[in-house]
Amino acid sequence: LCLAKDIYKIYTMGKVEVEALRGVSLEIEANEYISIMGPSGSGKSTLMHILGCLDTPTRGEYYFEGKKVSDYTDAELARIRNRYIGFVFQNFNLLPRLSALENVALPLIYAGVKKKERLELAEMMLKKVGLAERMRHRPNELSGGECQRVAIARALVNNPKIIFADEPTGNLDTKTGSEIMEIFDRLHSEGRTIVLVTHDSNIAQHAKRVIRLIDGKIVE
Amino acid sequence: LCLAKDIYKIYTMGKVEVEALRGVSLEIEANEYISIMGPSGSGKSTLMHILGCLDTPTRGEYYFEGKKVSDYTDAELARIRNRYIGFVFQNFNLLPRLSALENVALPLIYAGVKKKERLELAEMMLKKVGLAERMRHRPNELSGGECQRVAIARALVNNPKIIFADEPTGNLDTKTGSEIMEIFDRLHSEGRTIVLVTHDSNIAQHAKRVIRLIDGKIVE
Ligand SMILES: Nc1ncnc2c1ncn2[C@@H]1O[C@H](COP(=O)(O)OP(=O)(O)OP(=O)(O)O)[C@@H](O)[C@H]1O
Ligand SMILES: Nc1ncnc2c1ncn2[C@@H]1O[C@H](COP(=O)(O)OP(=O)(O)OP(=O)(O)O)[C@@H](O)[C@H]1O
Ligand SMILES: [Mg+2]
Ligand SMILES: [Mg+2]
Repeated sequence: LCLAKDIYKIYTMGKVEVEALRGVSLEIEANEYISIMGPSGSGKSTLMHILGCLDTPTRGEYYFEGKKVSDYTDAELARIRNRYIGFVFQNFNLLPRLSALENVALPLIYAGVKKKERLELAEMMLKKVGLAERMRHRPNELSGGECQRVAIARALVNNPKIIFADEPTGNLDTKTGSEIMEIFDRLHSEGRTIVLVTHDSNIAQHAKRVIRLIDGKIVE
Repeated sequence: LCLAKDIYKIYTMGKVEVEALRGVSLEIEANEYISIMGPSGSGKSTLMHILGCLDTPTRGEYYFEGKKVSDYTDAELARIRNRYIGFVFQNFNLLPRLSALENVALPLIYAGVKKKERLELAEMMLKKVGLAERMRHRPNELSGGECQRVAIARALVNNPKIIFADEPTGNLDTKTGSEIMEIFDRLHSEGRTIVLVTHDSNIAQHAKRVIRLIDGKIVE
């Protein structure tokens, strides 16, 4: 499903080069359940963005569903991201002027879903993450963990086949966090592919495989 | 040091009232080390903002250093926040157009510190949190955990007597998280007052007292 070959991501700041990823190769099969761990700054979010077709490597190749991602047009990539990929951002990336409901419904607009059905699906997803009572709130009227759950609901609403979640429980208490993990576990048992970045070893244990990053490289 | 008497925080959204805090009373003495825990949405950040003189209650009274906070002028409050209080926000609140160094130096401008010394103090604080190599980066050029550490450094740079930290290790791996907790522990042993919100019981154990919030109320 995902094939990364010797991926480099290098940021250039004036004369300085920051190598966020330094030769990362990995393969993710359909229906895998993977956890990515590593120190702060080791390149996890950078890797997730490349795997989720949100960013391109500086060197190396990334293949999604057998095709080189750099060969897709922008329109094709946007469609792939919308239809097949659910991405939960570490900093949520919610639109501040939209309510929780409208934020969650957003991917369904692109997918061509009619308004009534969009709002029904969004409402259902918000109920799943325990936010039935907060649907009309905008992000600045929500707690940190509520924003995190809106981001999760938005990533799942289009029924994606692969879910990338960057620290999905970082702002959640243990009980709410395990309710979210139940959702991911069930999605996995239904055939989807799950890739989680986490700092929490309890969360990582839900996965079947752990990938460790240190200083931009995968370590065994 | 901090005295909250029957604090209510009620948000009005059209016809709906959201009671974020429903009669919270608590006392914090100088040099205490307190952890606040509770489910997502239970009112922790709301309470922290009131304790840190960043927000006012809808009902009830809050006293800081023996004086009713609602009696201070805006200028007096700004000075108190700048001189005595260090606040680490759950969502960091960094200025996007400033570098990490400039973000950390910001409270020192208000305190009247000269430029050369500001940058030296800011640099020293960034080194303490392990970000010596990232001082020139702006927030969008930093990882989640790096942003979190910039927010921590900024809260500490003015040598505050009380530190409010809202989920200070949520985006940090275990090792980096314990390095940050060592900083808080040492500040406490030097006489400062520490109030931490955390979802992590390992982190909460550094404190000497745990306050639990559920649905806007303190529970025993
Ligand atoms: N736009 C950028 N320009 C320069 N450096 C960057 C940029 N984005 C990220 N970096 C650097 O790349 C490194 C990897 O960043 P990344 O966000 O992938 O880390 P991470 O493993 O997700 O960390 P965390 O656990 O703290 O979220 C970091 O050291 C960061 O400072
Ligand atoms: N401006 C606002 N308008 C309406 N409701 C709000 C507003 N700000 C916060 N709330 C609500 O108040 C409640 C308490 O919010 P708060 O941020 O204090 O929770 P918290 O305990 O910090 O949660 P978390 O652990 O998720 O960060 C939440 O349910 C939230 O939806
Ligand atoms: Mg990250
Ligand atoms: Mg909070």
